[in-house]
Amino acid sequence: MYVIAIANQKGGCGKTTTAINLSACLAQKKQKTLLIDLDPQAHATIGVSQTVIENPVTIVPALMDAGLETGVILEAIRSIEDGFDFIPADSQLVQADQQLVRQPRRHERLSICLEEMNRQGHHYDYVVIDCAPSMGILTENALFGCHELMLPIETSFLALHGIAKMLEFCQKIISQRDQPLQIRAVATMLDIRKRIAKEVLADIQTYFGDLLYKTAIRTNVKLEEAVSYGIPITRYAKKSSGYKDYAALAKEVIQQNSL
Amino acid sequence: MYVIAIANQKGGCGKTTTAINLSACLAQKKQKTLLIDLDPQAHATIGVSQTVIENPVTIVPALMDAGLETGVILEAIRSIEDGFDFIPADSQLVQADQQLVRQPRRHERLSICLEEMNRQGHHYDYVVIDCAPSMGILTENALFGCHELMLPIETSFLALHGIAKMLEFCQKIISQRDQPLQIRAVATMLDIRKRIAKEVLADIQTYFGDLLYKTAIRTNVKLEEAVSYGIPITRYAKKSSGYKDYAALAKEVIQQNSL
Ligand SMILES: Nc1ncnc2c1ncn2[C@@H]1O[C@H](COP(=O)(O)OP(=O)(O)OP(=O)(O)O)[C@@H](O)[C@H]1O
Ligand SMILES: Nc1ncnc2c1ncn2[C@@H]1O[C@H](COP(=O)(O)OP(=O)(O)OP(=O)(O)O)[C@@H](O)[C@H]1O
Ligand SMILES: [Mg+2]
Ligand SMILES: [Mg+2]
Repeated sequence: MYVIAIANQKGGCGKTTTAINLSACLAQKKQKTLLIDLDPQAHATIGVSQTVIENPVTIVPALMDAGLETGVILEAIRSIEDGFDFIPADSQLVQADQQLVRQPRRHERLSICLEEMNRQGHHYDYVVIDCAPSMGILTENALFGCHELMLPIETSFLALHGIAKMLEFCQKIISQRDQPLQIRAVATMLDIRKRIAKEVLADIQTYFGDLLYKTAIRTNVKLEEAVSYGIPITRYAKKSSGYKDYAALAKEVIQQNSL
Repeated sequence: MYVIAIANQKGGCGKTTTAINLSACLAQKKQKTLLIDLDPQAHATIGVSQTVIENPVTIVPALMDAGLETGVILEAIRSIEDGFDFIPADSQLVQADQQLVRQPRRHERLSICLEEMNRQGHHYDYVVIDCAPSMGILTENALFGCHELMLPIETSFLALHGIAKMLEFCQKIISQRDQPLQIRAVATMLDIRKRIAKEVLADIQTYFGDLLYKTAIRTNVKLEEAVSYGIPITRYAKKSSGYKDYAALAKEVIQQNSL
């Protein structure tokens, strides 16, 4: 089980779009994949819920009960397609954030849930977590419980500006993990017609070096439309550049992990 | 002196681009305008500082000393062009945010500074405040001290999604003001080629009704380039749609205030 946290405190840099479509492409490549929505805004939930889910069981009960009750997390798992499951979020996640403040080992709850899930026989090749644009307790949970932090970096001026602050926040959690955290970055929203895009992409490449995925995700209106229909790009627009790019990213992720 | 706070906790929805270019267009229309950067990220500062400012005096000393020392705020005012001044930010603003927590009347500091500025003979027609994408103490200061909250709303799917939460945060401050707060919205990043844009714009119009400015800001790469050069659009690209749109917005703002 390889757990990827998609996080960046920068708003609107492509976290949700990446979480949904990377997961969908991994599943399409026969990797059993679980997408976890860890954002009270629940945008990933909207993006995969073609029909509205009434009162979903979210990850909240599992996070609050982590370590106490067995199998609570299983009640939250829903199927999107073959080999592609997800755990929804809703605004209740805000309460979890507030209540977890006083709990012991408050940033370990998610990893306890994931271990529990494994023990109960639910084995995934990949778990992909969509995080909120904030460095709160929920994001701490994702960073503590993952193998890799994938930072989506919007290919626009000042894209790298908040990164030092983000990495500083990660350091705090990294020091508490007993396994090192693999940090990687993926350039998103690349609009090659923009003259400024080339320079920004070069800056991102310089900053991250080998940690930057070779695949850059180009701007493609199909990606925004797909979310509005609640369907991953794999089903919404198979000929789009959005699909090609996320398929290429999934391929790179798989190759990295077979090294 | 008409004070406009440009705020929205949504990241990357056009706050800074609007703050800079609305200010520049107001100044161009002979309105003496002060732009205040209230974001520790200091993106507005970057966007108007053609040459890098070394160790600028920011609004921090004035906020910390508000009510104690006269005229401290004046040391922070710098000139961009004729009739267009600004007060820079830098990462030190984060300390202000933390230290202000324990101060009495912590959300009134900015309005005290602005009154002080008036008493010292610095009279502006407009003060425009660029806020960070967070609902912290600095943003509370902007909301307490302004006449109008201008919400930039990105014209994309889920644009209105966080708005209820933002308005809830405003309510808290509104209840402490003795003057009502004028809330308005402006549609930003409108890409008319996107089929989804029409529906989203209609949703925004329905939601805000008369509170929505008639002017919508279209996507225009010149706006991003201008920030990268540290020059307002009024000087960078006079023929661009970005310039036309912000000039039209400035005209609307002036008309609203002469009613
Ligand atoms: N490659 C792309 N091409 C076109 N539109 C995109 C692309 N990536 C993301 N978008 C659109 O940009 C907006 C922001 O993307 P997204 O929601 O994925 O960002 P986010 O980082 O999850 O935002 P938040 O910080 O609010 O969680 C959405 O409207 C989305 O549909
Ligand atoms: N109308 C537009 N056309 C093209 N690019 C735009 C437009 N408005 C903003 N941008 C670009 O989009 C990005 C985000 O805009 P901006 O910085 O103004 O948003 P913001 O709300 O201030 O972000 P933050 O939440 O980080 O403070 C910037 O790269 C900016 O240059
Ligand atoms: Mg998101
Ligand atoms: Mg900004």
